[in-house]
Amino acid sequence: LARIIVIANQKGGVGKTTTAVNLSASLAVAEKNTLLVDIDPQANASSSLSVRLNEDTACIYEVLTTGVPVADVIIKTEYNYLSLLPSHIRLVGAEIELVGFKEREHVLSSALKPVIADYDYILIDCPPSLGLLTINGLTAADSLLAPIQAEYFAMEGLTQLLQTMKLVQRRLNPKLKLEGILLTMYDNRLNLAKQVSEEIRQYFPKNLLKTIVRRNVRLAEAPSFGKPALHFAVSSPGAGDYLSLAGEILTRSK
Amino acid sequence: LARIIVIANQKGGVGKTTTAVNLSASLAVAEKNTLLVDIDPQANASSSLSVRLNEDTACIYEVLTTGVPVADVIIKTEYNYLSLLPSHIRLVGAEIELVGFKEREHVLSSALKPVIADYDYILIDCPPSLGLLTINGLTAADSLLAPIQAEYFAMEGLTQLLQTMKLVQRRLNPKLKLEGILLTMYDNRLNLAKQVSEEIRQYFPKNLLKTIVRRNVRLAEAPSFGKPALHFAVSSPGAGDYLSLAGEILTRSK
Ligand SMILES: Nc1ncnc2c1ncn2[C@@H]1O[C@H](COP(=O)(O)OP(=O)(O)OP(=O)(O)O)[C@@H](O)[C@H]1O
Ligand SMILES: Nc1ncnc2c1ncn2[C@@H]1O[C@H](COP(=O)(O)OP(=O)(O)OP(=O)(O)O)[C@@H](O)[C@H]1O
Ligand SMILES: [Mg+2]
Ligand SMILES: [Mg+2]
Repeated sequence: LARIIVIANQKGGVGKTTTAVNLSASLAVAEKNTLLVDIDPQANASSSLSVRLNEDTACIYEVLTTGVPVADVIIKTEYNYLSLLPSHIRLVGAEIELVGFKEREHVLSSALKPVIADYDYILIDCPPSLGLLTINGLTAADSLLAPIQAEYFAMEGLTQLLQTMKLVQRRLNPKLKLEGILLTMYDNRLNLAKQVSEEIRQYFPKNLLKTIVRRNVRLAEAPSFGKPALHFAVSSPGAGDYLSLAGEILTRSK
Repeated sequence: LARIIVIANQKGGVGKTTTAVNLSASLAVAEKNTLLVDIDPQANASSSLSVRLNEDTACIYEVLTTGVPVADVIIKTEYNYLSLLPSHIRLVGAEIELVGFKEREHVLSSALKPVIADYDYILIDCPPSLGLLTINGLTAADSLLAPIQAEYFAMEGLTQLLQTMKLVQRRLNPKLKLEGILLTMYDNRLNLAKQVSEEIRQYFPKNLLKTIVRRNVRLAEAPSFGKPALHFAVSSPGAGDYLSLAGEILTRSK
């Protein structure tokens, strides 16, 4: 049965999509059957894997709002063991539409049930907000992986994110736990980065993941070639850090 | 009468708050009476000016949902000519609450009317989404200033943002125009930055602002001291770039 990891943080630009895409690619090369679910209307995870849908092709929007089966929408990517449930900008309208649904927080979780047995890992990339799309991700997940930048606003957002996680645990998804906090875009030449990561280590000693993803321009370049860094610049520090992260996640899962 | 500039981009982490805070501080030192409006539930603009409200103090949430007058909520900051309409995390609930309002896109614009004559500039910091809060910002504004990072996902988001701007122009706010596209966190050592900015210059030749804000750690450090960069590291490149931006905006307004 798949382990479902939701990658969320309402703070924008902290590396959610970069983590979702590169961690799923790394799990796939470790021959774990992996599904990447893109529930961000920006559809950045989809375009990072060269998938750009037009208006007529079904995507996660139809899965959430009109009950199209997930299996009919999943795309097998060019990479072995890596599939994608793609997004499209029309998903922007879903949050307001979902408000009227009876089980509005459980729509994604119910939609994924029929395919959970087909995968080892399912990763969910969320938009930068704590609205219904992210809540659906948290409700469907076994654990939350929270990327943060070692910068000032990170700490403020983290407390709010963890409070939301606890709320979802209590009322919607008791199995949800914290997979860990991931430091991204880390530049060890900056005092700010050292100070903030020290503060996080103090407040959340057991939750900081060992792997730190360093700032590396290859990670920012890879999406313009529509590939994960592993298949664009395999020997880059960025690709290496995400391979280490996959190793850490795989070892924890045992 | 105040010129109202909305600072928006649904892409996360592109420097919206950093631009809103530092541009307003720069306009204030040029002795322009400036109001910074924070309509992001993350309240990063508020905390950047050392303002952290508790549950009992009225903020923009009450202005939008229960009609508390803006004048009763505005805080004069410690900096001459700079006032703040603060936010708080409880604003998260506003988007769903506003859905039921008759003039739901015009709530901010109506609320600001009584104070427009008191200021030269009103800047609005938006959350990373194109939901009702950002739409309210676009509907209230004379112009849109769109910060973007010179990275791959920037181009995808920009097209969507400009389409939303046109939609708002047609249906909600005919006076809205594009103030300009601002390159932020620019690192001229990276090819990626040069390539993306070249692409933007090609597609939007007349809309790229002359000022480019360079990546500068002082801009990321200043919020942890609760000050704009101008009052934290006045001789830093970051503070300088935002002063230049203010100069460019002031000259255009003539
Ligand atoms: N370790 C890294 N080194 C260098 N650049 C990075 C790194 N991680 C992410 N980036 C770049 O930083 C930007 C923000 O990352 P990304 O888009 O993954 O964040 P996000 O949290 O998904 O953003 P959003 O909140 O908009 O969904 C992107 O341009 C990305 O390419
Ligand atoms: N020119 C710059 N140089 C260095 N760091 C910067 C610069 N501009 C912004 N930052 C830092 O980058 C991060 C993102 O910037 P900021 O929070 O202003 O973006 P935002 O678009 O408001 O994010 P959100 O989408 O979450 O509202 C912050 O930690 C900020 O301090
Ligand atoms: Mg993303
Ligand atoms: Mg912001």
